[in-house]
Amino acid sequence: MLITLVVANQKGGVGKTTTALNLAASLSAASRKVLLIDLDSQGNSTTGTGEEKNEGLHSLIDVMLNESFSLEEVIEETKYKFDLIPASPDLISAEIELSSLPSPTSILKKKLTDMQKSYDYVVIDCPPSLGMMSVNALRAASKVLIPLQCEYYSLEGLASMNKTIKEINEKTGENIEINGILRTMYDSRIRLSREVSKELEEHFSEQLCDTVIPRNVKLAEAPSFGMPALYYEPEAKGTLAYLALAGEIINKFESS
Amino acid sequence: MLITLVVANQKGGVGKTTTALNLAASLSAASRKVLLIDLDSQGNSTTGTGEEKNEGLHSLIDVMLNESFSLEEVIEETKYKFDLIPASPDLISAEIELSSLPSPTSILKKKLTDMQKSYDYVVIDCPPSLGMMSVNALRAASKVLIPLQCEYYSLEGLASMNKTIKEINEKTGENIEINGILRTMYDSRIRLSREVSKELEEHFSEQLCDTVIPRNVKLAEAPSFGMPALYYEPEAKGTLAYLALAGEIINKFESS
Ligand SMILES: Nc1ncnc2c1ncn2[C@@H]1O[C@H](COP(=O)(O)OP(=O)(O)OP(=O)(O)O)[C@@H](O)[C@H]1O
Ligand SMILES: Nc1ncnc2c1ncn2[C@@H]1O[C@H](COP(=O)(O)OP(=O)(O)OP(=O)(O)O)[C@@H](O)[C@H]1O
Ligand SMILES: [Mg+2]
Ligand SMILES: [Mg+2]
Repeated sequence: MLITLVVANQKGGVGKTTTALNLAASLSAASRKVLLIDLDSQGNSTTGTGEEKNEGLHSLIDVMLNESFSLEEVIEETKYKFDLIPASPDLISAEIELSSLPSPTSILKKKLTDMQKSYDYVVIDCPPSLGMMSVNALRAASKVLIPLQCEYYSLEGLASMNKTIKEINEKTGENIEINGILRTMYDSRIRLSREVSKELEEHFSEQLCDTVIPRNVKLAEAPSFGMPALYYEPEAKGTLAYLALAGEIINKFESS
Repeated sequence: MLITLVVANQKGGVGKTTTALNLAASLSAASRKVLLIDLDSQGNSTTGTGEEKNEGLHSLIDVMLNESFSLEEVIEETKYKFDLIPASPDLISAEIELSSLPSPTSILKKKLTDMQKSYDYVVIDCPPSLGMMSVNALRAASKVLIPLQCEYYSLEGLASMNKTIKEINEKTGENIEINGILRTMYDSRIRLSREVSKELEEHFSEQLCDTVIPRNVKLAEAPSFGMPALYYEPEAKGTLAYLALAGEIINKFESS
């Protein structure tokens, strides 16, 4: 059974890419077949995996714009056990390109349903916005994971994610929900971190992941070598936290 | 002479809002007349100043869509010596709304030129994207300031900012340039921070600001009280760094 796990948050720099990439690596280390999709024109998930941005013949946007193209055309293998659909420069203008099509925000969902290649997980890294690509991802999601720093602006961002998801559900009649809220870059020595974390436990206890990702510089160093942390520093605190998160996701999302 | 200082970076969470807000407060503390404009639908500069998002009759987008409206209609006073054009919920759909107008990316520049009220500085906080609002801001800029964390993905983001600015210049015949690169959340104890900072000194020494903003939790606490750091914790390391940055900007940008 395919689980499409969307990692999203309009707030920038909260650890979306670090989560998507290291979760893809950890889930594939647990013998799951995983496809990572980079929907951000910055292409951080792509370079964090050691790959180049797609400058080739067809990109994901071409596949979304053409009925006859399928996702298999843009899937690449990586050096690590998971596959990747890399970012491409045309993602910047996706908003304008897709808006002229009929029901532009449900295209990704349709393409994923039509995909022949079989995976256990599709993990989608979103840009820091609530534009066309992020809404496409949210509508294609079977589970939504929101990484967030334990800081004030991030907490504010959570309220607006909730509002946006409600609006999409009203417009489309679907029932997208936030399945996991993940605390990232957590530092228990900082009072602000502890206070915001406590507030999350009070108001969002059901959705809050048990796993907390600590601030750990190895997670920030690994991308400069083009590798997930599991292959850069397997014993680091941050690496082990993402393995624990993969375990939590397998337990919570595979049985429901 | 009005200086329009645009704080931009497609990379998320690098300190754009923290820089725009604290620079507005520091420049107005140095007796400059300052207007802060929040172009990000998240509205962090707006709430960081203790204001509400604009749910009123007219918003900045209304002013940009209507020839007859002027910026004065959406300028608000704040509790601190600078004025503010707050974010509004319709910023999310700015891309689609503006794209049907003739030369949609030069509207903000025109509205700023027509503005009657006189300021020394207009400081613009951009969203983490290179969409319609950010390009509007870049084309309206007299000076462009790029905050960036000393980490790998941020360094990558700098290369793509440079590329995008070159593309805008080719299309419009203008000469937008990066006037300042500001190191934020700098921690000299972390090797990655030191290495990235050294790389910036080697490749971007001309544009690199002398002022470096240290990681300082007071800068992250202040927004939860709706106040710039100068009014929350005037002696904090982060607050003093933004005062020093205001001094550096006054010296470098007012004389040229
Ligand atoms: N747990 C962590 N400990 C230390 N550094 C981290 C951690 N998680 C992420 N980082 C670093 O923090 C920065 C922001 O993380 P990342 O780029 O993953 O966030 P993002 O939400 O994907 O950003 P964007 O909004 O730009 O897409 C990166 O430089 C990353 O290497
Ligand atoms: N020098 C600093 N020291 C400690 N924390 C900081 C510093 N600068 C910013 N922060 C905190 O880091 C987070 C990211 O900063 P900020 O929101 O200003 O970045 P941004 O680039 O505006 O993000 P976005 O891309 O979402 O607009 C915020 O929670 C902020 O309070
Ligand atoms: Mg990212
Ligand atoms: Mg911001």
